[in-house]
Amino acid sequence: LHSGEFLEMNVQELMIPSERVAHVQLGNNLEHALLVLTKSGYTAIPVLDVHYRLQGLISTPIVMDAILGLQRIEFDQLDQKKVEEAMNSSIPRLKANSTVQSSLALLIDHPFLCIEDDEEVFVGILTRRTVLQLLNNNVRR
Amino acid sequence: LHSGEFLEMNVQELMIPSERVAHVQLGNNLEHALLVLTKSGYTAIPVLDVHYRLQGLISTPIVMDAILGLQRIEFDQLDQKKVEEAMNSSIPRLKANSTVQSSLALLIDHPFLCIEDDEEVFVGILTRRTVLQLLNNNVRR
Ligand SMILES: Nc1ncnc2c1ncn2[C@@H]1O[C@@H]2COP(=O)(O)O[C@H]3[C@@H](O)[C@H](n4cnc5c(N)ncnc54)O[C@@H]3COP(=O)(O)O[C@H]2[C@H]1O
Ligand SMILES: Nc1ncnc2c1ncn2[C@@H]1O[C@@H]2COP(=O)(O)O[C@H]3[C@@H](O)[C@H](n4cnc5c(N)ncnc54)O[C@@H]3COP(=O)(O)O[C@H]2[C@H]1O
Repeated sequence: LHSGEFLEMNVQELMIPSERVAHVQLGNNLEHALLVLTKSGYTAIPVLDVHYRLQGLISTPIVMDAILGLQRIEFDQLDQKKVEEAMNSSIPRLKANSTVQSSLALLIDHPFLCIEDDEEVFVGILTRRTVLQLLNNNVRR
Repeated sequence: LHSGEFLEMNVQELMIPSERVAHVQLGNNLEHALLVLTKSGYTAIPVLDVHYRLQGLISTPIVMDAILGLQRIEFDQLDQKKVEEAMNSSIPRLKANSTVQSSLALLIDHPFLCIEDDEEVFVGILTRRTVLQLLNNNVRR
C-alpha cells in the first residue's frame, strides 16, 4: 500500500468551496427548500443564517417526513412550514484545518461534512466522493 | 498502514442482503415509489422486476424532476407516471464474487452498488458506509 501522507492533508485543500454549495436560508419554507433540492439535484444541503453560519441540514427525506399525513403525503403543507421547523440541527462540523484522517470516521455516518473557519462561518463541504477518490488512488495492491 | 487484505474480501461478505433492501417493482407509480422512499428514509433504492432482477434505480431527485412543471412541482402527476418511465436504467452492477478493490472506483460515483448472482438475480447492495468503515479500520497512521 502507498504511504499514508494523504491522511495528513488539510480538508480545506479538498473541500467544495461555499460558493459552489447549494443551500437554503433560515426563514425559507419547505416548498422553496424542495425546489432548491430538486433543481440542484442533491438529496441534502446545508441550512445557513444571514451571516453564513451553519444552522443545520435539510434533505428530501426530512421534507417528505414533515408533511407525511396519516393517509398520504400532504403537499399543500409545504408552504406552511419553515426549514428551521424540520431541519436536522445537530450535525457535525469540521474546522478548516482538520485533516482527512479526522474526517474518515465521520464520513461513515455522513455523506458530506460541513467545514467552518474560526469565526464559525461556513466555508465549504467535504464529500464522501472526494475522500473515496483519494483512497482509491492511495490504497492499492 | 495496515495490509491490503481487506481489498481482497468478497463483496458478498459485506453486502446488505436483498431481504433488507427497500425497493420498488416495475409497474408501481411514482406516488407509491415516493411513499416507499419516504417511509424507508432512503434517497435512492433499486427497481426490480417480478423475478427479482435489477431494472434500475429510483430516487427522490428523479421523482421530483419527473413532475417538475414550468412554474411548480406538479404533485398531482405522481400517480400518473410509472417508475419505469422515470428510473435510471443504466446503473453498474457487481457480481457476487467481486472484490472490495473492484468496488472502490465505482463507489466514487455511486452511493451504493447493486450485487447480482450468476442468474442476474439481485442479491444485495454494497454501500459507501460499509466500505468507509472498512477503510477507516485499515488505513491509519
Ligand atoms: N450533479 C452531480 N454530478 C455528479 N455526481 C453527482 C451529482 N449529484 C449527485 N452526484 C453523485 O451522487 C452522490 C450522492 O449525492 P447526494 O445528493 O445524495 O448527496 C450529496 C449532497 O447531499 C451533498 N453535496 C455534494 N455536492 C454538493 C453541492 N455542490 N452543494 C450542496 N450539497 C452537495 O453531499 C452529498 C455527497 O456527495 P458526493 O459527491 O459524495 O456523492 C454524490 C455524487 O457521487
Ligand atoms: N436508516 C438509517 N440509519 C442509519 N444511517 C442512515 C439511514 N439512512 C441513511 N443513513 C445514512 O445516510 C447515508 C445516505 O443515505 P441515502 O439514503 O442518501 O443513500 C443510501 C440509499 O440510497 C442506499 N441504501 C442504504 N441502505 C439501504 C437499504 N437497506 N435499502 C435500500 N437502499 C439502501 O444506499 C445509499 C448509501 O447508504 P450508506 O449507508 O452508505 O449511507 C447512508 C447512511 O450513512
